[in-house]
Amino acid sequence: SRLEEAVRKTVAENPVVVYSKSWCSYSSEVKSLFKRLGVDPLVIELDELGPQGPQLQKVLERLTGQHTVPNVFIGGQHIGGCTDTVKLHRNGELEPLLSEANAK
Amino acid sequence: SRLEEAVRKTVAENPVVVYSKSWCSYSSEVKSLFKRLGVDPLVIELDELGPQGPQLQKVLERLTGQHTVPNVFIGGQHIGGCTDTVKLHRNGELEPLLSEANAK
Ligand SMILES: N[C@@H](CCC(=O)N[C@@H](CS)C(=O)NCC(=O)O)C(=O)O
Ligand SMILES: N[C@@H](CCC(=O)N[C@@H](CS)C(=O)NCC(=O)O)C(=O)O
Ligand code: FES
Repeated sequence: SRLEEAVRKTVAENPVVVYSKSWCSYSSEVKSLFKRLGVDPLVIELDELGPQGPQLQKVLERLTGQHTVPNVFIGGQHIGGCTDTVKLHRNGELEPLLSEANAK
Repeated sequence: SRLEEAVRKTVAENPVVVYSKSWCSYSSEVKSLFKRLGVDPLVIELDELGPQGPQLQKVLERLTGQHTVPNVFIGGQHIGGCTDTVKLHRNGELEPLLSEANAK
């Protein structure tokens, strides 16, 4: 669909993309982790897009199997949510992914 | 108001009360902290009460100054949110509060 194409293009063209909800603390946590690492992700607040928000969430669920926020992509690859991203960081695997994606 | 009385009564009559949202990970985190401590809180899911949910949230904001979830009470006292509860636990101050409130 048109929206699916838009998501594929967005995650392909931006090193780090976070689909988020502005009032969600898990979304805030992952956004601030990237800030601390000197990365400026493209953040899309699903609750600030009107009717397109829930539509985008359905597309993300179709593309990634994940209906929850935050939904994180690095270098076009689907990473997962907050706990997934934090776990990668703890294992020292996040920064190599960010460098590979030219995010820093 | 009637709703304000209901909240005061609920927090006075139950050792631990958590006003929560069922899909919120911070709410889940504080609920599972209490489970790990052997405490069975009274959990009120604000998103499962229809129109009363937002009304209750307004009352909680008036009574506690806090509009966010989770909103935690122990022994009738307002504790705060998830980070507040976790911080008390880390400082060894949560368990004494729970014992005092006969929550365990
Ligand atoms: N472990 C996941 C949890 C994600 C999660 O449950 N997100 C919640 C908000 S904090 C959500 O999107 N809930 C909507 C739903 O469950 O339908 C992560 O770390 O991202
Ligand atoms: N530090 C607070 C954060 C609470 C918070 O921001 N909760 C969010 C959901 S995770 C909320 O209620 N957002 C609604 C809003 O901001 O209006 C805590 O640990 O409880
Ligand atoms: S909505 Fe509470 S942590 Fe996401």
